[in-house]
Amino acid sequence: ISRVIVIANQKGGVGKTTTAVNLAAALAVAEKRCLLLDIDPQANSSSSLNVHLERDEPCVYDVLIDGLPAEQAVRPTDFAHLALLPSHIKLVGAEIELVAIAEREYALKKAVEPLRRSYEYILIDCPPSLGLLTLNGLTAADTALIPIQSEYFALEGLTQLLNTIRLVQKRLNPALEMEGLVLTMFDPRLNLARQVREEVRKFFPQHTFETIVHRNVRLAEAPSFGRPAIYLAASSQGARDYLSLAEELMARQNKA
Amino acid sequence: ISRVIVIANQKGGVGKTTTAVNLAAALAVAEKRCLLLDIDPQANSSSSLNVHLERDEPCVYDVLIDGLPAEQAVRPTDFAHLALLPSHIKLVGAEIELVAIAEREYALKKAVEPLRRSYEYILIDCPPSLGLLTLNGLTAADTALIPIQSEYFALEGLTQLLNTIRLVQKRLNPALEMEGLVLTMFDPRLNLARQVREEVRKFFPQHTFETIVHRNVRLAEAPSFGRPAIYLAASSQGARDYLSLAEELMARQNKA
Ligand SMILES: Nc1ncnc2c1ncn2[C@@H]1O[C@H](COP(=O)(O)OP(=O)(O)OP(=O)(O)O)[C@@H](O)[C@H]1O
Ligand SMILES: Nc1ncnc2c1ncn2[C@@H]1O[C@H](COP(=O)(O)OP(=O)(O)OP(=O)(O)O)[C@@H](O)[C@H]1O
Ligand SMILES: [Mg+2]
Ligand SMILES: [Mg+2]
Repeated sequence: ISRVIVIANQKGGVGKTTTAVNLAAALAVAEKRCLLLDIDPQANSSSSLNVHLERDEPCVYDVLIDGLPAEQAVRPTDFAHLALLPSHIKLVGAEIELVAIAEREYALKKAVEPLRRSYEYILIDCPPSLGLLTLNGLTAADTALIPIQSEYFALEGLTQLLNTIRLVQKRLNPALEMEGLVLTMFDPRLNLARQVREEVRKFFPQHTFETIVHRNVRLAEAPSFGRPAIYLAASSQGARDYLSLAEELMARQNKA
Repeated sequence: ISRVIVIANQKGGVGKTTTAVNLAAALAVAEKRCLLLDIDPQANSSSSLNVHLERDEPCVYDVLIDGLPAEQAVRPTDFAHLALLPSHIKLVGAEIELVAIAEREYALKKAVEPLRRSYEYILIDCPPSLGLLTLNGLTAADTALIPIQSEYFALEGLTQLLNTIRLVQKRLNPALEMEGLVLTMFDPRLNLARQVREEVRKFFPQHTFETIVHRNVRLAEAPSFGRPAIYLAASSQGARDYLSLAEELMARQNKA
């Protein structure tokens, strides 16, 4: 069985890519076959795994717009049990090109179905918007995992995001469930961070992960080495937080 | 004379809104008549100035899509010399609606021209993307101010952003110039931050502001009080950094 998890939040810089990369790496370390699917034109997930494509190399753009079979764009990474379907900046044009395609919200879902038999987890990293790329991610997914930065704007955007998820559940993907909300860049010394944690736990007691990802410079440094934090500094707070998030995620699935 | 400055960077969470709001407030404190123009559907600049619109109140959506004269959407704020043209989440649909409009990249430029005689500075806060809303901002502007977070992904996205600016200069707005790059969320204790600072200064010696905006919790807290940091904690590092950025900006203009 496989689980497709979309990592989404239209607020920028909240830790979507950092969560997608490090959670995928932690699941792979637990010997789960994992695919990271990058649908952000910035291609930050791809470069975090040391993959920098040329314009003519197959990527998620070719899969969504030209109908290339997804497995022809998937490539192995330097890390065991972790494969990548990379992105490229040429995807910037896809939002407008998708508008003209029939069933435009289902392009990714159709591409992902055949991949399910090869992976136990497929994680989708989204751009910071609620446009057609993110809608494709929400429509293709079984569950949605929402990184929440421990800051004020994070709370403002949350209502909008949950409204969008409800709309997607109603019209595009009735099977979509909440995987959960995870607090990121948490600095326990700051009042603001503690306040946001209380608010999120108060409003979403069912959906908030126990695991909190702390602010930790190793997580910010790791992408410049082209590797997840667990392969750079396995005992760092950041690497440990994502290992614990992976364990919590897998434990939930066993219960399901 | 008036100067329209677009604050843009497709990378999310780099400090576009924080820079737009606090720079506008610092210019207003220097008694320059200032307008903050929020073209991000998240409307974070609007809420930072304590403006939360209902769906039927005039906002930038009505100006761009229905041709409402911009001055009918402009409203005063609680802060002297600082006016706001607010945004609203309904702007999310504008990216797709603008595709069908003739001269879609010039919608904002046309709306802004009549406002020039009332303001010395017009600052435009953009969403985290290079879509039609940001293109409208770049086409309407005299200069572009780019916040750069002192982190790895910031450098990756910079080339793409500068390519887009060059394209806009060639095809949509030949008068567009670089106002400059400003380092944000700078923590001098971190190697990563110092490395990014060296790289940016090495590659863009002409365009990098001397002023660096340090990571400072007052800047993150201020939006929850609906006021710029200078009105919450005037002696904080964050407020002082934006005052110094405003002085540097005004000094450049006097030289020009
Ligand atoms: N827990 C953390 N501790 C320290 N730095 C972090 C942490 N999580 C993320 N970062 C850094 O913060 C920045 C923003 O994170 P990231 O790029 O993952 O967010 P994002 O939501 O994917 O951004 P975008 O909206 O642009 O896609 C990056 O420079 C990243 O390295
Ligand atoms: N210098 C700073 N020190 C501390 N916190 C900061 C600083 N600048 C911004 N922040 C905080 O970091 C987060 C991201 O900043 P901000 O929202 O201004 O970025 P943005 O580029 O406008 O994001 P988006 O891409 O979503 O529009 C916010 O919670 C903000 O309060
Ligand atoms: Mg990202
Ligand atoms: Mg913003």
